[in-house]
Amino acid sequence: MSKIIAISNQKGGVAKTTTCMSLGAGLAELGQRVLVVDLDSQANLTVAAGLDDEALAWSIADLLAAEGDTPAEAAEAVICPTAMAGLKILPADLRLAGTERLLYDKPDYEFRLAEILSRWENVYDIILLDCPPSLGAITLMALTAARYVVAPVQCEYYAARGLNRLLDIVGAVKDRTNPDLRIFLLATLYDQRNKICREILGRLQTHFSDTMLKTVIGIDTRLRESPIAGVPVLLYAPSTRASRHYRALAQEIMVKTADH
Amino acid sequence: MSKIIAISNQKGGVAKTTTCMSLGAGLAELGQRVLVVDLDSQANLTVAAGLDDEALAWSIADLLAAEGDTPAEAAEAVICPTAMAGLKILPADLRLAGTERLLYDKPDYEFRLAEILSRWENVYDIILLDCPPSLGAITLMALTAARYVVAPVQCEYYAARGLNRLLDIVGAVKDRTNPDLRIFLLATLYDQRNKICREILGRLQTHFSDTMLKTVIGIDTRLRESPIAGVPVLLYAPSTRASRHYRALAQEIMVKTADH
Ligand SMILES: Nc1ncnc2c1ncn2[C@@H]1O[C@H](COP(=O)(O)OP(=O)(O)OP(=O)(O)O)[C@@H](O)[C@H]1O
Ligand SMILES: Nc1ncnc2c1ncn2[C@@H]1O[C@H](COP(=O)(O)OP(=O)(O)OP(=O)(O)O)[C@@H](O)[C@H]1O
Ligand SMILES: [Mg+2]
Ligand SMILES: [Mg+2]
Repeated sequence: MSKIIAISNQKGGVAKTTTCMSLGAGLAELGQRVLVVDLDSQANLTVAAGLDDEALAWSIADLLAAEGDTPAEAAEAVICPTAMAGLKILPADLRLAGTERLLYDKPDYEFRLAEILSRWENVYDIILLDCPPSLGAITLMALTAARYVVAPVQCEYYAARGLNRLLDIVGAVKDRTNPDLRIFLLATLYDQRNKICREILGRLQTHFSDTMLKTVIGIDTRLRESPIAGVPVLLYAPSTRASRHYRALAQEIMVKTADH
Repeated sequence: MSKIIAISNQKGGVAKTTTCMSLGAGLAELGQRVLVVDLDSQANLTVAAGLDDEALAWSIADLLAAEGDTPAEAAEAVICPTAMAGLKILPADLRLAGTERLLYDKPDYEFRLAEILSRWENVYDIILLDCPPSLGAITLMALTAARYVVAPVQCEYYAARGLNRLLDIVGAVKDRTNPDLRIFLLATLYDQRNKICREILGRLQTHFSDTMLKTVIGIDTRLRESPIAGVPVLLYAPSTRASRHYRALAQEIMVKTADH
């Protein structure tokens, strides 16, 4: 039974894609069989994995659009390897942009992704979902399919303020479609030289002490370089600060989700 | 006749809201009568203007939801002052999240915002539209209402790669609903000590030489502080680097849109 973890926050640019790829790589290094799924029509995760989002034979858009079961041909071909053994990707492309609008018209669309992913539940130990910066139909599907959600939070004013909104949505999903959903908060892009950053982290750790992860991901310019190379930062720069922090995160996630 | 400028980029966290507020303040300082409009259900612009998005009597969601003309009562009360004379705001709140889904069912929804804003076309010289990090119905409305679009671009890989997508959408809007639309690119969050930043800026200036604005907005931590105070950075820290850069941007925008 795969452990499904959604990486979600409606605030833009808080390191959702970076965390999905880096945490995925950290978990693969620990011997887990990992699938990362790109649910953003920007296809940043797909690009970060070294793929060309304009040249894919199949993508998540095909699976979501198909009526009923996923065609066997698509299911076999849609998953791509990455530069890291044990880490696979289910890519996205531009066609995903039109999917959200179609989903609204389907009854119980929230369960669609869970159905699609169930095909691989004995193939992968962990499935990570990279969500777009919004709380629309695609994110609701991800939160319905997931057992856990990791919300990257940049230590800045808008991101911290937007947390209550995200917590409300998670609460609504728990009430309506997924009672077991649990949320963790992850401080990202942390710059300890910045006074605001330090203050906001302190406040987050006090207010959200039971959901805040201990691992804090520091600023590291190697994370801007690794997507250009199309490989996870753990391979691109194995001993850089970000690689250490995301390895620590992988360990913490294994412990925190052990009750699965 | 108001000059309408949309601030849009589907990539998250590239300083759309920061640019909308700071450019608005810069244009107000030049004596323009300015209205900034919050079109993001995160309501970051509303918060940056010192308002409480959970305590608004009216918001943009009311205007968009109303059938036909805006009720006179709402139109009079929905626009709020900011800390800066000559700068007003049309705020957003959480209810905007449900609007996008309703819009899709209305024929010609793209023109709805232009109709609403026409009520104030002799009141304001410039109207700036802060868009959410997506290319859905709300952004399409903004691009249809606008005469110009300023796209903030962070000098990082995903943002630069996503530009072609944004340019395609602007092209599609020009073909379908708004032939006069013109786009400008603005480099934001620029860190000249970072090698990737310098490389990507150089490439943007070469590839997009006719649309790239000369003004580059440098990194400045005062921009993280001013939203907490609820005032534009030009008031919060008048001589800081960001204030100088956004004043220069206001001058450049006045020149570049003089043909209006
Ligand atoms: N710890 C870090 N240090 C330095 N740069 C980082 C770090 N984490 C992420 N970044 C950079 O910040 C930018 C935003 O990150 P990313 O694209 O992962 O955010 P996102 O939340 O997925 O954005 P979106 O809302 O558009 O999906 C990227 O350029 C990324 O390389
Ligand atoms: N020049 C700058 N220097 C330092 N920080 C900045 C600068 N511009 C913006 N920021 C900070 O970066 C963060 C993201 O900016 P902002 O929220 O304006 O982006 P956005 O594109 O509107 O995000 P979203 O996609 O969520 O709407 C904010 O914390 C803001 O204060
Ligand atoms: Mg992303
Ligand atoms: Mg914004």
